[in-house]
Amino acid sequence: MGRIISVANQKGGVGKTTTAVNLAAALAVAEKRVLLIDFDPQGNATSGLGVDANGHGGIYEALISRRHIRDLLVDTELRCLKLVPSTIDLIGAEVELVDDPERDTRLKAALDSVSAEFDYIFIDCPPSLSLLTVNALVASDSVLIPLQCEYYALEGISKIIRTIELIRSRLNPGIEVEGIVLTMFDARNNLSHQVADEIRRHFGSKAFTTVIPRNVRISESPSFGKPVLLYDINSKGSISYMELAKELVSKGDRR
Amino acid sequence: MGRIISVANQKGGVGKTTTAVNLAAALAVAEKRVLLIDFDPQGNATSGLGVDANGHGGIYEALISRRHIRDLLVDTELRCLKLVPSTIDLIGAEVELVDDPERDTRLKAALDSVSAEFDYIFIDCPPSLSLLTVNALVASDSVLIPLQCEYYALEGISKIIRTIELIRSRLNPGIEVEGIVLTMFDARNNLSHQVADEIRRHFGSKAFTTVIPRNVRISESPSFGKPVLLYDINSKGSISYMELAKELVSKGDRR
Ligand SMILES: Nc1ncnc2c1ncn2[C@@H]1O[C@H](COP(=O)(O)OP(=O)(O)OP(=O)(O)O)[C@@H](O)[C@H]1O
Ligand SMILES: Nc1ncnc2c1ncn2[C@@H]1O[C@H](COP(=O)(O)OP(=O)(O)OP(=O)(O)O)[C@@H](O)[C@H]1O
Ligand SMILES: [Mg+2]
Ligand SMILES: [Mg+2]
Repeated sequence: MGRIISVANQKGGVGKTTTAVNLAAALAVAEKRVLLIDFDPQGNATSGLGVDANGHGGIYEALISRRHIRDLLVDTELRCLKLVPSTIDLIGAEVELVDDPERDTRLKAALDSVSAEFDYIFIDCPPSLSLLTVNALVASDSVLIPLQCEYYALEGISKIIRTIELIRSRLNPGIEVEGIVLTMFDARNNLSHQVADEIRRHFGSKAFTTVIPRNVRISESPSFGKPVLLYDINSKGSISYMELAKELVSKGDRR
Repeated sequence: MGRIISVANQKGGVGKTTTAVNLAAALAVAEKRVLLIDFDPQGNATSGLGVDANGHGGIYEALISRRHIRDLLVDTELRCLKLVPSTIDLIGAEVELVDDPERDTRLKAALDSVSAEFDYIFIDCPPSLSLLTVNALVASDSVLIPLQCEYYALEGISKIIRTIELIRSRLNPGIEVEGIVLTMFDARNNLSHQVADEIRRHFGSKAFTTVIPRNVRISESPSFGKPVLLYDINSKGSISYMELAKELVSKGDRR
């Protein structure tokens, strides 16, 4: 059975999409079968992989019209990586589901039918704790929390942790924190070191050892519709996401 | 009558809170009477100004229990800058208002009673286009759109522009785009120049001339609960936000 991992943090711009796309790509290069769900109406993971979702069904269809996920899979440049894209109608999903008694478990129901076909399923979440993110957390085995090495991001970490605890107590007893990934770390900058120290002090081994540095190749790669390891395999950005993939797999082996 | 300006962009982490806090502070230093509304449940503008909102009422009370804004004002370190803080219960407001026929105009009704007492009222919006942001746009004369000089942020600009047009046609015929502010501009980085050129080509004079550089003092100042001009007045960050304040005021003079 594949492991379903939400990439979530209500703080905006912390590297959720960048981590979901590049970690998924790094695992696919290592021949793991990977599915990425773009669950953000912004559709950044979709364009970050160079996919044009116009005219194609997206995750909205699986959620609202219960279309089978297998009909919505899109190929990417990597043989082992499939995507279910996001389309603009996803913006309306939250209002459309508000009176539905099963509104919290729609995504889980959709993913149950395909999870055996993949080793990993990642869900890229929007920057909020509303119904879409709740759906992702209910469907997941664990949550990967990207954390930008900045003050506002550090301040907000307790909110996503509390939300996970709430989901665990009411809707998904098995959910756990996969880990916190420090992103956009700038070694020349005091603030980065302060945030990293604080996170390691509070969360210990729940913080991944691998740190993602601020790296211009990472921010350039989406404009070419490629994960960073297909854009510049030798960049610090590519290397750090491949390290993160190795660390994630070895965490799984120890489970 | 004070000018009510929403600081909005559904893309996360583009500098909405940083711009709202530092522009409000720069205008207050220039003796303009300024009110900042923290309309994001994350509460970053509240902590960015060093305010502890625990035990104090916030914008949630004005929205849901129709408390008077004047009762919710909090002083800041700047005589001419007042804040209405955000509290965690704001997270529930969207669900609580969903069946209310006046759900779109609650904030406008709350601000009408105080707008004459200020020269500028800024509303710091969350990273989404949901009910809170709609309330802010309905209450506003104009929208200031911070835009991080990155690919995903550029890709998303059409979504906020389209939302403003939708609000103009249905709920607030007078709303206009105050301008697009380029943020976290790094002169050494090609991507920054490409994004800036693209924005100036598309939006012409709707893009502010002032560009906010990536500046470490800006990202350090919230950890001290101060706007950057009270943390390091000589930093490039402070200077750029004071330039932006001057440009905003002179735009107003020409209206
Ligand atoms: N390690 C990095 N080095 C340099 N730039 C980065 C890095 N990680 C992310 N970025 C850039 O920072 C911006 C924010 O990242 P991203 O969009 O992945 O965050 P997000 O959390 O998904 O945002 P949102 O909250 O809007 O969904 C993007 O423009 C991205 O290209
Ligand atoms: N010009 C700048 N130079 C350096 N750092 C900056 C600059 N502007 C903002 N930052 C930092 O970037 C991060 C994102 O900025 P900010 O939180 O203001 O964005 P936002 O759009 O309000 O985010 P959200 O979508 O979560 O509300 C913060 O940690 C902030 O300190
Ligand atoms: Mg994202
Ligand atoms: Mg903000």
